[in-house]
Amino acid sequence: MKILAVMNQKGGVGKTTTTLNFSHALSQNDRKILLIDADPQGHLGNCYGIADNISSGLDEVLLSGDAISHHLKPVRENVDILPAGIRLGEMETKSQTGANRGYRLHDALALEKNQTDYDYVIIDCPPASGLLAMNALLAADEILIPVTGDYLALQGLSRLIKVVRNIEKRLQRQTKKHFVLTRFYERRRLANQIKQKIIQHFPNQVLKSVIRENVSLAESPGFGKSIFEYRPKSHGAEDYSNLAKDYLEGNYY
Amino acid sequence: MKILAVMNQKGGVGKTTTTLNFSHALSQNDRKILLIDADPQGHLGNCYGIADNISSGLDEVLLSGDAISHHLKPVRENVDILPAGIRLGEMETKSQTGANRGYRLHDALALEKNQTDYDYVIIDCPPASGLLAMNALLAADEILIPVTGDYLALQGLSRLIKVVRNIEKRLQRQTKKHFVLTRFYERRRLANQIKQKIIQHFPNQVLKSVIRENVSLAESPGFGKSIFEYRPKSHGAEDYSNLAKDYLEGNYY
Ligand SMILES: Nc1ncnc2c1ncn2[C@@H]1O[C@H](COP(=O)(O)OP(=O)(O)OP(=O)(O)O)[C@@H](O)[C@H]1O
Ligand SMILES: Nc1ncnc2c1ncn2[C@@H]1O[C@H](COP(=O)(O)OP(=O)(O)OP(=O)(O)O)[C@@H](O)[C@H]1O
Ligand SMILES: [Mg+2]
Ligand SMILES: [Mg+2]
Repeated sequence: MKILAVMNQKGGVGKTTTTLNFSHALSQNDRKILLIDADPQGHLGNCYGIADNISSGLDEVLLSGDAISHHLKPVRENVDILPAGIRLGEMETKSQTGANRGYRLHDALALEKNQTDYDYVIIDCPPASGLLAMNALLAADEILIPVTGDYLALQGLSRLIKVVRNIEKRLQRQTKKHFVLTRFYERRRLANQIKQKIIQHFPNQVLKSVIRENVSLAESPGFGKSIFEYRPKSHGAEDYSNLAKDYLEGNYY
Repeated sequence: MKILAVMNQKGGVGKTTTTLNFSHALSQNDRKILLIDADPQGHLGNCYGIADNISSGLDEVLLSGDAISHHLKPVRENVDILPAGIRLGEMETKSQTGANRGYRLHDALALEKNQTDYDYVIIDCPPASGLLAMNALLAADEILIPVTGDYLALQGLSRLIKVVRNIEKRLQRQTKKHFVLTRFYERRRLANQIKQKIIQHFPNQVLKSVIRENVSLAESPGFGKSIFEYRPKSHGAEDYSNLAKDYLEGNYY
């Protein structure tokens, strides 16, 4: 069971869109996936037609210690989701105490491991670097970092890397990092400059497939579908399919 | 002194880009502007070349009770900025107590009012609905809500409106709301559908000028410039100039 956190505290870089479509691409190879919506705004759940105000999910796992299996919702043949749950915001706004408050997700997944046969657990993170992001980071074996090709994204990236390295140094743990360029405009000089900068800074860590800006990717959640179900011949479907392939085969710049 | 909060808890909808360029357009009419970076990620400061790790600013105002004037940085002839400051994240992560913790910015600005002659105070908010957003909301006379033309943005918008109405009802206060469509693709059916939905839901509140997707808007922060300084003939400059005009003249759909 491999645990991936899709993480970037910068807003709107395609974390949710990547979680939705990358996992769907992975699940097409007979793999069993558990999705975890770690964003109190519940957008990943929204993509599967789960309204944020009526569900319980990760909130009860982290706040009340419930088992993950208690709150799962099957959404596809081999994809289950643990929705955010309406109370998840309390992890960030209400004071959580205890030395292990960063490990609650880690521990809940360790219990789950014994009872289920997921190949991948993929965690959609919020645009923040608080206790929820911490839980995702400490639960994860690997992190997938979507980055857009613009200046403020670069600022956000350097900040993210500092935070992650800090935590990893303090807690003496390492996660494998993968970068994916998202919302990519192939003809923009800025996007290509940013792409080169990231490749220089993170050799052998930037996945070869970039995800191009493609309106179908913005449309599919409105139909409760992944890009493959909504528009399988689109650039969006092609790119996420290639991304999954590159990830599995280890194709980096 | 009119106080505007640029607010939307959805990530990457153009809050910072709007704060930067809309205020610059306003300042061109001889108006004196105070910008407040209420996002611990400090992106607005980044747009003015202020590195996040060396400044103190709003953090000291909210956490230590310092006066705003103590931490201002003049960035243009009639534009000052109160940067986020390196400790601002503590407002969200460390438990803040006291019945008035939501009013700290409101009170700091009330003090400032007596000593300065700003025409506008514009607050860039983070992609979160925590204590910082609360402080911005309770300090503001008006809120400017950037919205992108896609499905997840609509989900985020309905959530934002619920949160804001809740707070306003509880605290018996009303802010005037303005919506602006950002990162707008004029030819996308989805964008136009979302635009129509928002206009239907919020008649007389959606500013007539939409901000089109324009790479110059993504590039200008990298040069420490507003769009007017970087590329005054671009669509981005045209749109933000028109937006300021619509705001001042009250032009809505
Ligand atoms: N490659 C793409 N092409 C077109 N639209 C995209 C693409 N990737 C994402 N989008 C759209 O851009 C918006 C932001 O993407 P998304 O919500 O996935 O980012 P996020 O990082 O999860 O945001 P947040 O920080 O708010 O959680 C969404 O409306 C999404 O549908
Ligand atoms: N109209 C536009 N055209 C092109 N690029 C844009 C436009 N508006 C914003 N951008 C770019 O999109 C990215 C997201 O915008 P911005 O950072 O202003 O959004 P935000 O809502 O402040 O994000 P966050 O939630 O992370 O604070 C930035 O890199 C910005 O330069
Ligand atoms: Mg998201
Ligand atoms: Mg911002």
